[in-house]
Amino acid sequence: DYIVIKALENGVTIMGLTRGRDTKFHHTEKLDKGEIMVLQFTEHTSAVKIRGKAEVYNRYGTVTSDGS
Amino acid sequence: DYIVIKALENGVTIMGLTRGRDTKFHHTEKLDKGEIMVLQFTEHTSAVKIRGKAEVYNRYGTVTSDGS
Amino acid sequence: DYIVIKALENGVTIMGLTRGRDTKFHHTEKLDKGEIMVLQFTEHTSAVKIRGKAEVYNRYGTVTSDGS
Amino acid sequence: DYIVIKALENGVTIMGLTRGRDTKFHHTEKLDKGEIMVLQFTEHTSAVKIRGKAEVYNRYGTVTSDGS
Amino acid sequence: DYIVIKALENGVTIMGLTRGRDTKFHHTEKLDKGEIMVLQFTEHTSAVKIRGKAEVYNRYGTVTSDGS
Amino acid sequence: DYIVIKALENGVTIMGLTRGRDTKFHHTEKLDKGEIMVLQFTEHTSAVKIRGKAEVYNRYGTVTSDGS
Amino acid sequence: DYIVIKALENGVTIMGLTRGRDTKFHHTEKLDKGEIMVLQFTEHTSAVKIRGKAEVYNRYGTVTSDGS
Amino acid sequence: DYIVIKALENGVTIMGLTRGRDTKFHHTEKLDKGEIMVLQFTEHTSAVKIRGKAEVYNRYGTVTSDGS
Amino acid sequence: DYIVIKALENGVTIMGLTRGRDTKFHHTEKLDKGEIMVLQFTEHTSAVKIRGKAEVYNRYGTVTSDGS
Amino acid sequence: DYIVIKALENGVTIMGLTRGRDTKFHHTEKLDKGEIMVLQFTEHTSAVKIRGKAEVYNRYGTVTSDGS
Amino acid sequence: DYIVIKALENGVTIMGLTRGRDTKFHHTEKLDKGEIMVLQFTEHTSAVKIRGKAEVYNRYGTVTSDGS
Ligand SMILES: N[C@@H](Cc1c[nH]c2ccccc12)C(=O)O
Ligand SMILES: N[C@@H](Cc1c[nH]c2ccccc12)C(=O)O
Ligand SMILES: N[C@@H](Cc1c[nH]c2ccccc12)C(=O)O
Ligand SMILES: N[C@@H](Cc1c[nH]c2ccccc12)C(=O)O
Ligand SMILES: N[C@@H](Cc1c[nH]c2ccccc12)C(=O)O
Ligand SMILES: N[C@@H](Cc1c[nH]c2ccccc12)C(=O)O
Ligand SMILES: N[C@@H](Cc1c[nH]c2ccccc12)C(=O)O
Ligand SMILES: N[C@@H](Cc1c[nH]c2ccccc12)C(=O)O
Ligand SMILES: N[C@@H](Cc1c[nH]c2ccccc12)C(=O)O
Ligand SMILES: N[C@@H](Cc1c[nH]c2ccccc12)C(=O)O
Ligand SMILES: N[C@@H](Cc1c[nH]c2ccccc12)C(=O)O
Repeated sequence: DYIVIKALENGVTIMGLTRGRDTKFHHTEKLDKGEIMVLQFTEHTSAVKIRGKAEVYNRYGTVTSDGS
Repeated sequence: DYIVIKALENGVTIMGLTRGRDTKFHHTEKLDKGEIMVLQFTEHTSAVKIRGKAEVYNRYGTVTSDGS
Repeated sequence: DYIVIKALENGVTIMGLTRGRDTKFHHTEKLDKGEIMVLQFTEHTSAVKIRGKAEVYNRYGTVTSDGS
Repeated sequence: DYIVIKALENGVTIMGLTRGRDTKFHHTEKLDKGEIMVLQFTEHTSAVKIRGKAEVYNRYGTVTSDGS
Repeated sequence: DYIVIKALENGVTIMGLTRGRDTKFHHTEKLDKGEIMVLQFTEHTSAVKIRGKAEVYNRYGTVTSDGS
Repeated sequence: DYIVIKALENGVTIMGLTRGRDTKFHHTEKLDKGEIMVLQFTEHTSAVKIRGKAEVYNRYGTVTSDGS
Repeated sequence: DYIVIKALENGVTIMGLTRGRDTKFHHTEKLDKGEIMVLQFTEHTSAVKIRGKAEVYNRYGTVTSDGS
Repeated sequence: DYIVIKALENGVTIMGLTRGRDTKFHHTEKLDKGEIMVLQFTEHTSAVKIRGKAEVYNRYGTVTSDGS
Repeated sequence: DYIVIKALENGVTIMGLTRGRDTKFHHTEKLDKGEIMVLQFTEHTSAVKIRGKAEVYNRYGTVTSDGS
Repeated sequence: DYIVIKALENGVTIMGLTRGRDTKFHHTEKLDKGEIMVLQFTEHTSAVKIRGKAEVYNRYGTVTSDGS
Repeated sequence: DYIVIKALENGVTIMGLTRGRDTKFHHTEKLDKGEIMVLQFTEHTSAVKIRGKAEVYNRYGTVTSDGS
């Protein structure tokens, strides 16, 4: 299972949260305006947090995160 | 299986409840207005509780939780 | 498989019934008005009972439980 | 696989019948008017009998049992 | 896989036939008017025979058995 | 996988043919008018023959067998 | 996987061809007018040949074989 | 997975090609006008060639082979 | 998974390419006008090349190859 | 899983990229105008690059690559 | 699971991110205008980042990345 994220502004942050007993941020990816990331859930990532203005394409449709 | 949560206000809380014989909160994530979290059910999380004003996108459509 | 419950009043109770030879309540979660719970069936929970006024989103649509 | 039952009157009875060579009632749950039960088929339960006035939401639609 | 049966008269009989080399009736359940039974196919039951006036909800739609 | 048969006359015969190297009739069930049988394919039954006037509900729709 | 055959005349023949290195007829079933056969593909049968006037209901629709 | 072939003329030939390193014809079935064959892909057959005028019903619709 | 090829001219060539580290042609089948071939992907064939005028029925619709 | 490629000009190149830690071209297939290739993803090929004018039929529809 | 990328300008970059505890770029593929890449998620690649003007065809539709 994957989701698709397109940045609508510079400096969108995508944070991967660890799978397992603990919940920590293991990776942060920065996207600049217009860039796309396609990312899966994995053995190491069971949750993802998105900050900044971006379109998040997923199984339930499209959700837009809003920047500050 | 995952759900998508978008915060409609600051300080939305997403609580993960433990899978297993006991039911305790093992993690609480705070979302500020406009932030998105995409989260799976896992070996450690079999229920999720959401407080605050947020949109919860899931298999059955979209449900909006209401803040106090 | 999960269901989504949104409380329409304070003090909605969600009771998990044990999987197995016996059928006992192993956990009760209280929801206040506007809160949402997304919960799976698990190794420990094979039935769920809901009291109070709530919307129960599930595979067959939406069913509303009525408070007293 | 689960079904959803909403009681339309007090004292609705939901009986679980044993899986296996014998067929006996292993558990009876009472529902009062407006209460909802979401219940799975399990290692121990392969048939369910419902008495009283209730809505039974299932894979084939909604069936209403009639009280006496 | 399960089917749903609603009795439209008193004394509807639901007979479970054994899975295996032999075919015998291992259980008969009586339903009174308005009662519902939800029943699976199992390790022990590979055929079901219904007598009396009842609605049988199944994968192919609804079939009504007619009483004598 | 199962099929549903409703007898439209008395004395409808449902014959189970053996799975395996040989093909013999291992069981014959008689249905009287209005009775319903829901039957699976099994380890022992890989073909079914129906004589008499009956409705046979199956994956491809409804087929009516005609009596003599 | 199964197919459904309804004979539209007397003496319809349904031949099972062996699965495996060889291809021989292992069984021939005769159907008289109006009779129905529901038959699976099995460990022993990987092809079926139909002669005579019959309706063959299958995954792709209905095909009618024509008698001589 | 199976396909359904109906011969539209006499002498339609259905050839099974061997699965494996080699590709040889292991069986040829002749169909006369109006006859139907329902055939699977198997451990021994991974390709089928059809000559003569016939309807070939398959997952993608119906294709008609043309005789000489 | 299979595809269906119908030759629209004589001498259509269907080439099977080897699965594995190397990619070589292991078999070439010639089809004359009107002939049909139904062929699977296998342990030995992971790609197929088609020359000549033919209809190629596949999961995504119908594609027509053009002869020289 | 396979894709279908039809060359719209001569000299279309289809390059298979290796599955694994490295990403190298392990095979290049040339297609001339009108030729079709149906190709799977395999143990050895996890990405494919297409140059030249061609139609690429895939799960998401049809995409046309443009020649220089 | 694969995605399809078509470059709408020269020098589109497709970066594969490593599956596992670390998240590093293990491969960068350059696409020139009109070229197509069809790429899977693999044992080694669990996320992909796309820079430059390109169409990204995926399970949720088509998303266009914008060049600088
Ligand atoms: N470490 C947690 C991360 C997580 C996934 N889903 C969640 C929902 C709520 C809170 C935390 C989580 C887990 O793997 O289970
Ligand atoms: N610890 C419980 C958490 C839970 C899941 N679903 C529930 C429904 C009701 C009550 C508790 C639960 C379990 O894993 O089973
Ligand atoms: N302990 C029971 C709980 C249960 C599930 N489904 C039911 C239906 C009816 C009565 C009880 C149940 C079981 O696991 O089987
Ligand atoms: N003990 C029976 C219960 C049952 C399931 N389905 C039935 C149908 C008819 C009669 C009994 C049953 C069994 O597990 O098989
Ligand atoms: N004992 C039989 C019961 C049965 C199932 N399907 C049938 C069809 C016809 C006759 C008998 C049966 C069996 O398990 O196979
Ligand atoms: N004994 C045969 C019964 C059968 C199933 N499908 C058939 C089709 C044709 C003839 C016989 C059969 C078998 O298991 O294979
Ligand atoms: N013995 C052959 C029967 C068969 C199945 N499908 C076919 C197609 C063509 C010719 C023969 C066959 C086999 O199992 O493979
Ligand atoms: N022996 C070949 C037969 C075959 C199947 N599909 C093909 C496509 C092209 C050429 C040959 C084939 C194989 O099993 O793979
Ligand atoms: N031998 C190659 C054949 C192949 C399949 N798909 C391809 C795509 C491109 C190039 C070659 C191929 C393999 O099995 O992987
Ligand atoms: N060797 C890489 C090839 C690859 C597949 N998908 C990709 C996406 C981006 C970059 C490289 C790739 C792998 O198997 O994973
Ligand atoms: N190494 C990470 C890459 C990754 C996949 N999905 C992600 C989401 C967010 C951040 C990183 C990732 C992993 O395999 O899990």
